[in-house]
Amino acid sequence: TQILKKNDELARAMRAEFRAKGVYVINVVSSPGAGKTELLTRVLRELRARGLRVAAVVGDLATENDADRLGASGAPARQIVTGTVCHLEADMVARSLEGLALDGWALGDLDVLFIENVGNLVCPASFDLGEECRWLLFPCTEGEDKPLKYPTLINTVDVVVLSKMDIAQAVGFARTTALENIASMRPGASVFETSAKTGAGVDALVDDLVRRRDAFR
Amino acid sequence: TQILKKNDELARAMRAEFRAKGVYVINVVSSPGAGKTELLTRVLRELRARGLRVAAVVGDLATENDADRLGASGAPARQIVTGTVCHLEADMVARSLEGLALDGWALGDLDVLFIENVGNLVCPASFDLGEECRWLLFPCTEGEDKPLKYPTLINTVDVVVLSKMDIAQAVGFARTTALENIASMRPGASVFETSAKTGAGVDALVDDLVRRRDAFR
Ligand SMILES: Nc1nc2c(ncn2[C@@H]2O[C@H](COP(=O)(O)OP(=O)(O)OP(=O)(O)O)[C@@H](O)[C@H]2O)c(=O)[nH]1
Ligand SMILES: Nc1nc2c(ncn2[C@@H]2O[C@H](COP(=O)(O)OP(=O)(O)OP(=O)(O)O)[C@@H](O)[C@H]2O)c(=O)[nH]1
Ligand SMILES: [Mg+2]
Ligand SMILES: [Mg+2]
Ligand SMILES: [Zn+2]
Ligand SMILES: [Zn+2]
Repeated sequence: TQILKKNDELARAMRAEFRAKGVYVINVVSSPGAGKTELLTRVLRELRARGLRVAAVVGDLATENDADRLGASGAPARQIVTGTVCHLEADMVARSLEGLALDGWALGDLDVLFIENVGNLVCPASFDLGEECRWLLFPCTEGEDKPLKYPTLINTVDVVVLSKMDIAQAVGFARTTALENIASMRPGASVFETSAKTGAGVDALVDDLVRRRDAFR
Repeated sequence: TQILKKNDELARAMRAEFRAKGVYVINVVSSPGAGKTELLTRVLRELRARGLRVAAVVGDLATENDADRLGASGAPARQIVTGTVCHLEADMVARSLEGLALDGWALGDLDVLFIENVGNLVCPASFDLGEECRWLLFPCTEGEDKPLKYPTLINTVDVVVLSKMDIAQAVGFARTTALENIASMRPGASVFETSAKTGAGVDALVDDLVRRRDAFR
């Protein structure tokens, strides 16, 4: 459709600019409440501790809660309030980055930029935001079948993160089945298991990010 | 838009037919993995035990898993595979009911029909399916802020169900905050707390359904 075409053209221009400025951009998608903000707050802290300059923009239909929570990491974070739109589009991100620049954070000042998408396992698959890498979170609390039910989205991602794994036992999560379902739908994806509560698995995920960024520069 | 207008006209005609045939129809919405199928399987069993004739149709982008699971209750259940559409529309439900009739279950044979919608907290708000009542599930595993983040959807529902409450303590769920958020966004909603694992709260939810159905007939 016309909307996707216009979005893709802008996303391509943004990707070129991100690359020119050396900013590695990650688009993080999941269903609502999968643990994106909790995990990203830890990841932002860890990257800052490693000396990297990081920032985040986050989309929701309503509230500014998530930007406040992400900002607690010390990294600049801006909220995009989408109103009724259930996904982020490239022009929303472009406008938010202008706002970040007004706060004194130009792209050239950043090493890594996270885009936390609206909680939704469908539309975000079709909207390129100029990112270099896509993370998809599946929380152990949602069952093992989501990779099978949302084939379009999983086919667009590079990294799959099993989140909230500190309670996997409490919810009777069938980890092997989940891993098999991910492998059958997206054989090439790297899979990480994390807990934002305990920090387990976060270092390995950040190591992978740093490796991918080194290859990108 | 034209799509919504056409959908609403069909939904109105379906509602008239449901009423004429005395079938009480409930549209169940939530994010992906909130526990709709697990809870509905228990509710279908309980309604059958009370002598009511029940059936279910369920929508997903892919797989027939949920219809199989719902069918384990003994009630007839049909799957609607939507492909890329992230919500159910009235014509999909109408076609599925024709299929149910071919299986020998005409509307006149039913007291209650459940429609388990596609896991999505946005689009289902705009698509009337001819239902009499809407249930919205918020699992305790998704945090307390979802009622604030998805104002459009919560404003269209009659009943809010806090699901998976057997693990509320394990995930540190702030029950009072969640209840306040629901009350601030949807003051008129009836709120129930259930666990599909232990059965807690299911009887009260079914009692409410039976009361609403009695008022409807
Ligand atoms: N502890 C606990 N887990 C539950 C409960 N209900 C569902 N679950 C788990 O939550 C996961 C998802 O449950 P489903 O019933 O498939 O959720 P759903 O809303 O139908 O999912 P979709 O149809 O894919 O959107 C499964 O792993 C269930 O075992 C509950 O009451 N307590
Ligand atoms: N036990 C446990 N709970 C977690 C973890 N990560 C997040 N949670 C809980 O899950 C709920 C949702 O977490 P968020 O980080 O807000 O999820 P989100 O994906 O950002 O949600 P949206 O932006 O609204 O889509 C909150 O109640 C968190 O406390 C985790 O690693 N372990
Ligand atoms: Mg968030
Ligand atoms: Mg289901
Ligand atoms: Zn959307
Ligand atoms: Zn939709």
